[in-house]
Formats: sequence, C-alpha cells, structure tokens
Amino acid sequence: SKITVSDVLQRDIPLINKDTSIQKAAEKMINTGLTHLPVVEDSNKLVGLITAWDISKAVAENHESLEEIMTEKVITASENESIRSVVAKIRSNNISALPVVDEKDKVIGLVSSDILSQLADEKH
Amino acid sequence: SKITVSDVLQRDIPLINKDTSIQKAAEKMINTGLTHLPVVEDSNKLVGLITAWDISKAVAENHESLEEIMTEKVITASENESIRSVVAKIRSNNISALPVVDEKDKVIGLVSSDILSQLADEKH
Ligand SMILES: C[S@@+](CC[C@H](N)C(=O)[O-])C[C@H]1O[C@@H](n2cnc3c(N)ncnc32)[C@H](O)[C@@H]1O
Ligand SMILES: C[S@@+](CC[C@H](N)C(=O)[O-])C[C@H]1O[C@@H](n2cnc3c(N)ncnc32)[C@H](O)[C@@H]1O
Repeated sequence: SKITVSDVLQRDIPLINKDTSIQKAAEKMINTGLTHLPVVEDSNKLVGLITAWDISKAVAENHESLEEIMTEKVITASENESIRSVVAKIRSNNISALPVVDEKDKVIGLVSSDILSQLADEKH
Repeated sequence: SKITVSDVLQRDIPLINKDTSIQKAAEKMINTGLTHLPVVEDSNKLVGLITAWDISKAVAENHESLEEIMTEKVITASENESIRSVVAKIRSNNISALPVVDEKDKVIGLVSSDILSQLADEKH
C-alpha cells in the first residue's frame, strides 16, 4: 500500500520563536544535530523557518537578528500528503525539509530529504 | 537496470581550501545555494568537509578559523557505488551528503539526500 507523510515524519522537533537570537538558534541546531528549526508563536502556530543555510547567510552578510534571515513564506506538508507530492516540492524549490502542519497551521513535525532518501529505489 | 552513484551525482561543485575564512565559506554557500563544501589541497585531493551545520557551530561556539570546525574524517562515495550503500551511510552517520572521490581521493562531485529523495518509492 501507499505510504504518506504521516508514516515518515519526524515528531517532537525543536521549535523556536521570533525573538530567539541567531546564536541561540545555532546552539539548538548543534545540540540536536538538526538543520531546520520552525519558528512559531502561541500554541505552536508556524510563522517562519530558520535553517543552517540561513545561519550561514547571517555569517556571510553580517546579519544581527533572526528576523533578518528567517524565511516567512514556508513551504509545508500535511500529514496525509503523498510522498510523490513532497518530493516534487523539494525538487522545485531546492529545499531539504518541510514542516508538517495541521489545518490550523500548527506544527506537527518535519519531513526531510534525509528521511525520504531512505525510500530510494535503485531499480530504474 | 540498477542505477549507481555515477548516474545521480552532482558534478562541478564549489571546492575550498583549508585557509579559506569561515565568512568566505559561508559566502560560497549563499552564492551557490549549496550546504556542503569539500575542502581540498593541490589537484583537488580531499582533506575535509564544511557544511552549513559547521558554520552554525562556529556561530554557536564562537570559532574563528575554518580548521576549528572542519570535519577531517569524511565519509565518501565512489562513482560505481550502489544507491543502497550510499543510503545506508546517510542513515548510520546522520549526514546529508557525501563527496564522490576517485581512487586517488580526488573530488569528482557530490551525492546528497536531496538528489536521492527524488528516487523515493511510495509503495511499501
Ligand atoms: C534555497 S535553500 C538551499 C539550501 C538547502 N537546500 C536548505 O534547504 O537549507 C535555503 C533557503 O531555503 C529556505 N527553506 C528551506 N526549507 C524551506 C521550506 N520548507 N519552505 C520555505 N523555505 C525553505 C531556507 O530558509 C533558506 O533561506
Ligand atoms: C552530524 S551532521 C548533522 C547535520 C546534517 N545532517 C549535515 O549533514 O550537515 C553534521 C556534521 O556532520 C558532518 N558531515 C556532513 N557530511 C559528512 C560526510 N560525508 N562525512 C563526514 N562528516 C560529514 C559535518 O561536517 C558536520 O560536522
């Protein structure tokens, strides 16, 4: 049968809020080994995304606050979305992970190309 | 038929050397949209790897030179390696990409979970 996002998503991921410092966000990535941190406000509603690439941008361009480097228009996935649909979003946007949200934009978890690579089929 | 690393690897990737500054390495990631930079010496021989996560580490822990944050024991792939073997290396080491090298450790390209996610099979 067909697997969906809910079969592969990573739950219990660290979340930050808009007034987190760039250094604190970097520390959270190092402590968890992750490269993507959803930015949320009350009751885990998604407002943005910070990745290790954005922290590199802060270094490259001397940015001082998280809001200067945060991506606001986040490409997300839903729990019942197909793998084929998520893979297409990764390809067309040059991104490596998508926050998974419910119908109220509350963060449920993350689906990444690291996890999806584990489904790679070498027969083609 | 079975595809191998040589069918999916990304060639012509940016390379840096050990005396590149952390800021210059970050700038190269921003200019190319990439998150992995192999570190090489004469004739592109691999000596290390810098990722956007390492740049985040420099921010989290106030490191000043590339050599402080560079990974030296790099997990690599060869051109004729199977997809199944590369996928296992990604899973067991929590990494997102592997430099592809020849028998003299010269960098030929990069194979990433972003590329391998495009081979994901949703029937399981
Ligand atoms: C274009 S990607 C290139 C590097 C790498 N693929 C990555 O995802 O970080 C880097 C930029 O994409 C943004 N990004 C990453 N995942 C995203 C997502 N799911 N939705 C919107 N933007 C995203 C990051 O915030 C960052 O500014
Ligand atoms: C443990 S991973 C976690 C974050 C993310 N998966 C990544 O690959 O950047 C981060 C660390 O792994 C290292 N790393 C990434 N790819 C590697 C590879 N092919 N061989 C050895 N170390 C690697 C990076 O240099 C960094 O220090």
